[in-house]
Amino acid sequence: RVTDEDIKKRLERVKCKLAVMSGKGGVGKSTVTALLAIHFAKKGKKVGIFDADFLGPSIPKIFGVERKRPVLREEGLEPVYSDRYGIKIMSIQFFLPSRESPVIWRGPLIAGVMRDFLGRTDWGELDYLLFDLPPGTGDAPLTVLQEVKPEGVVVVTSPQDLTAMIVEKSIKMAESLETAVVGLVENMSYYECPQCGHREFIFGKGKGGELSAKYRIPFFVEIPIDPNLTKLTDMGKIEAYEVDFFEFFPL
Amino acid sequence: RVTDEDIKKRLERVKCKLAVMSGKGGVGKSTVTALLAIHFAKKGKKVGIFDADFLGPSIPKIFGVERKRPVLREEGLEPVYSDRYGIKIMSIQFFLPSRESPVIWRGPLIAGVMRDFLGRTDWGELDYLLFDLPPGTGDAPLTVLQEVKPEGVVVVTSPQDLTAMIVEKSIKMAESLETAVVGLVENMSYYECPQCGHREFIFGKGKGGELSAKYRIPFFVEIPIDPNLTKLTDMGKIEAYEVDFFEFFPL
Ligand SMILES: Nc1ncnc2c1ncn2[C@@H]1O[C@H](COP(=O)(O)OP(=O)(O)O)[C@@H](O)[C@H]1O
Ligand SMILES: Nc1ncnc2c1ncn2[C@@H]1O[C@H](COP(=O)(O)OP(=O)(O)O)[C@@H](O)[C@H]1O
Ligand SMILES: [Zn+2]
Repeated sequence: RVTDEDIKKRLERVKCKLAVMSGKGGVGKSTVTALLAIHFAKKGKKVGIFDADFLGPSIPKIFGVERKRPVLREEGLEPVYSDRYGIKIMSIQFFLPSRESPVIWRGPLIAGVMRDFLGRTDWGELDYLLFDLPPGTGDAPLTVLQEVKPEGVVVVTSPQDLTAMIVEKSIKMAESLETAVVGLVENMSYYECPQCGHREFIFGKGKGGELSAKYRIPFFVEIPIDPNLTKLTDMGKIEAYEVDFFEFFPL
Repeated sequence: RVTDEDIKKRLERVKCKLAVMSGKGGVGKSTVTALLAIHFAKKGKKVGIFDADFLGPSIPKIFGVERKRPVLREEGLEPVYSDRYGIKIMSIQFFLPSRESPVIWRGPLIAGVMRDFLGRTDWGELDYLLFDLPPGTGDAPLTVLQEVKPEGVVVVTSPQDLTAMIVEKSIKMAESLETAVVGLVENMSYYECPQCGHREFIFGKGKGGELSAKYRIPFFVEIPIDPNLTKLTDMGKIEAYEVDFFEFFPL
């Protein structure tokens, strides 16, 4: 029922679509997606986030807007706005009856729901629309990428599972969809002692630097484990986090 | 083909079976299983580990024995021995052709493979046989528990997802199988700065202490994030890790 034409119309006034993927769950992909959105918002850009992580939708919770609801207007589904920066947010979480979704997401079902959201959400005019993908490099994120066709992909890993394999697989996926990996984020890479400033690569120094150089990924950053970040995301107040790790993001 | 009688015979000379489960993957369940086995081995006990985590079999890798192979003798499959403490190890990893297993494990398949291993592995005489379960509290670990019927269950969580829900669910699962949760391990709970000794609950203070008291779980421990532990497990040299977090384990 939702046609390619519907989707094309909805995304016509979105200047740049970026997808955020990960090697596996729990590496901080949703948190990084939020931080990247805030980076753009701080520069005065119009930003939206589509929470396509159907298995574990957490964008609304991170921004503290899980109690809000998208409004169905004549022009389509109006996204929810974040409190501080007015980032437009759409997530299946707004439509799930409870926190625990018993749905088992398979490829065709994901594709159908993606098209529904893409065809009905009225984003208006945006400089950036970020897509928080399902975790991993398997069918689910691939299905979302095929529907979205982003201008670029950002890969989030932890130092432990930042292996050449994940980066190569992400690059292959991106190339198969005629897009590119534009950024590599090594999350929870080190810890800085608040008392004496000592930095430790808690899970060992990751290979992100080498790999981004080898594959000519234009942007690479190591994000430390920061208890403040954990606390703010848990409280749904990520917009209060001051550090901008994406200061030199090229897009 | 493997009968309940076969399994009963194999486990007759195993004094105590303990299963190790987790709230979700990546919290360090396999690492904790290995540390508990080493705790018993250091006390001169005979110990075995059955790596029932079919999705992500990592016990052989943690002990650095993934290149060894179980020997099929007349008496049955002889487990592989760890280098330092002679802990007996059995894992499906020894039989997988490569590191990436494309198999999608469903309940009946897991049960069948479990019975095969349980009915054919010659453990000999053991004081403790530990079972590293598939992660989570869903069908896969439940299926393994039903085949094993352990004397006790140890639950591993991280401070972030140590919720009453996971503990309650684990207790229900244990009770449904007429066993009990004998230990709660909150892993990667805090970090101690090697330079100044400052301790920080990186992901926030967990609720493990409250929950183990509330549900009368006999053993509770918070294990810090220790880069030495990460390094040794990555190198397959966990037996070189000196700290024993299970010093006061009651069994
Ligand atoms: N750099 C970081 N420092 C501290 N905590 C972090 C960091 N990145 C993520 N977290 C925490 O880790 C948890 C998992 O992050 P999340 O973004 O939900 O992961 P994913 O989307 O990959 O499953 C969250 O509770 C979040 O607060
Ligand atoms: N207390 C700890 N300190 C540092 N690293 C840890 C700790 N516990 C586990 N790890 C590391 O975390 C990773 C995941 O642990 P693992 O035992 O494989 O988790 P699971 O079995 O729950 O998936 C491993 O690389 C391991 O070395
Ligand atoms: Zn310090």
